Amino acid sequence: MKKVIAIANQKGGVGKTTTAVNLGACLAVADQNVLLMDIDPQGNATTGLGLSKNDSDANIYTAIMGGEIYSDMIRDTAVDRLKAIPSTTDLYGAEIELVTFESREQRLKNLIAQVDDAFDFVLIDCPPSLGMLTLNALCAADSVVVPLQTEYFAMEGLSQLDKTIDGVRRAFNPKLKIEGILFTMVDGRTMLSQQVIKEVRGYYGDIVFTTTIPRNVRLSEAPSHGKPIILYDFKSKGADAYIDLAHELIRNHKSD
Amino acid sequence: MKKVIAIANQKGGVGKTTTAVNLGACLAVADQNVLLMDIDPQGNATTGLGLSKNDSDANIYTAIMGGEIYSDMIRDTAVDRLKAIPSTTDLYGAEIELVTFESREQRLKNLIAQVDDAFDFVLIDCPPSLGMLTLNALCAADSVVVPLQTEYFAMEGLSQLDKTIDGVRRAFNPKLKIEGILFTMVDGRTMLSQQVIKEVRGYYGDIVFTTTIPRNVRLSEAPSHGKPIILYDFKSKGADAYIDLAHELIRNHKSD
Ligand SMILES: Nc1ncnc2c1ncn2[C@@H]1O[C@H](COP(=O)(O)OP(=O)(O)OP(=O)(O)O)[C@@H](O)[C@H]1O
Ligand SMILES: Nc1ncnc2c1ncn2[C@@H]1O[C@H](COP(=O)(O)OP(=O)(O)OP(=O)(O)O)[C@@H](O)[C@H]1O
Ligand SMILES: [Mg+2]
Ligand SMILES: [Mg+2]
Repeated sequence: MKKVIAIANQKGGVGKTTTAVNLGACLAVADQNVLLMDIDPQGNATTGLGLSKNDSDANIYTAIMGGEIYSDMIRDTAVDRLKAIPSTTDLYGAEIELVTFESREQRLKNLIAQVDDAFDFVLIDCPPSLGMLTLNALCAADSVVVPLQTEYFAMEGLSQLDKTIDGVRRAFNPKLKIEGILFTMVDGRTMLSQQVIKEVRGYYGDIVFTTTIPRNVRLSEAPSHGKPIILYDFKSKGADAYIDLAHELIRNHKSD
Repeated sequence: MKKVIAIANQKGGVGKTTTAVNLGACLAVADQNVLLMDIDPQGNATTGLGLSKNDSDANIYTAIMGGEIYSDMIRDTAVDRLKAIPSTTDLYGAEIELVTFESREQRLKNLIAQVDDAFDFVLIDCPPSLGMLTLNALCAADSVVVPLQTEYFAMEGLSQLDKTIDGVRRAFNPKLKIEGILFTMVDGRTMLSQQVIKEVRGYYGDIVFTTTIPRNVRLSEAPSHGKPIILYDFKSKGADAYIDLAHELIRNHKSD
């Protein structure tokens, strides 16, 4: 039974894509079958995996609009057991077009239901907004991984995201829960990082992942080579951290 | 005659808000009268200036929807000559609601026309998307400042933003031009930063500001004190850089 996880936070630049790509790759090397869906029109997860956007007439946009997904939309990546559905610039129009659609928030959920049950995890990389695309991801997901930069503005946005997740749980998706809050780009030397971590762990307790992701330049270099960190530099601190995260996530689901 | 400048980039976390707040404050201390409009529902520019969101029944959202702006929506800040129109969480709904509105992309422009001509600059902080709110800002603006993190994903998004600006110029706002591309959070020691700067300067030439903004932890600490950098730590490298930027912008407009 596949576990659907949205990687979401409306705050921009907090490490959503970096987490989607590298958590996906690390789960795959830990023998999990993973599908990564890139529903951000920016398509950063797509290029981060070395794939090109799918601007043909059968892509994730036409699937969301038309209600049907085709197996050739699912691409292989450089990592065994990691497949991906690339983004398309057509998605820029989806935020607006979905507004007047029938059951506009359940379209992604209906698509994922059509996808092979052999996947253990389906990860969804979301754009930096709380519009129709992120709403679709939250309605389709069993849980949400919330990447959080240890900075003031990022922390400020957390309560709004929490409210939105609550709202989606009540109105559309009763099973939705927070998989975990993940501290990203952590520079342990700064007072700010320490304060944010203390405040968020204090308020959210066990919902915060034990694993934290350090700021590591190798993580920001890897996308220009179209590779996840474990293929670009598996000895780096960034690779260690995402491998730890994958193991923590698998442990959390052992009991399922 | 007030100059309207949108601070925009759909890539998240590139320094839009940090630039809007600190460029605004530095222009004000250089004797310019500045109005900062926060149209991002996150409201980071609002809290970065020490203001609270305006969730009353007369705010920037009701003004955009209703077509009328009131002088009490304009707030004083801790910096002389810098005024601000705070954000509101009501703006989360605007992206969707504006879709079906009459002249939906010109609403912000019509509001700015109602604002006092005594302002030298009107800066608009935009959300990380290319939806209705950013479209409104691009239609209202004379020019766009494009903050650009010197990273791979940020560079990737530049061509999409360029296309969008071209599209707005052709369809809605013939005078729209790029004021400048601003390198932010620059860490000169990394190869990646150097490569991105070389590539972007090579392609965009004079459109790139001479001033670059270094990564400086004081810039990320200042918002938690509700102050622009010149009030939080005017001796910091971050303050120097934004003062330089303000002077470069004023020089560019001297000939107007
Ligand atoms: N741990 C890290 N160390 C160093 N750089 C990082 C780290 N995580 C992410 N980055 C870099 O920071 C930038 C922002 O990360 P990323 O694009 O993954 O965030 P995002 O939340 O997906 O952004 P958006 O809101 O635009 O979708 C990218 O350039 C990325 O390469
Ligand atoms: N030059 C800098 N040095 C260090 N930190 C910075 C710098 N500029 C911005 N920051 C920090 O980086 C984070 C992202 O910046 P900011 O929020 O201004 O970007 P943004 O483009 O407005 O984000 P969004 O897309 O969410 O609106 C913030 O936490 C900010 O404090
Ligand atoms: Mg992303
Ligand atoms: Mg911002």
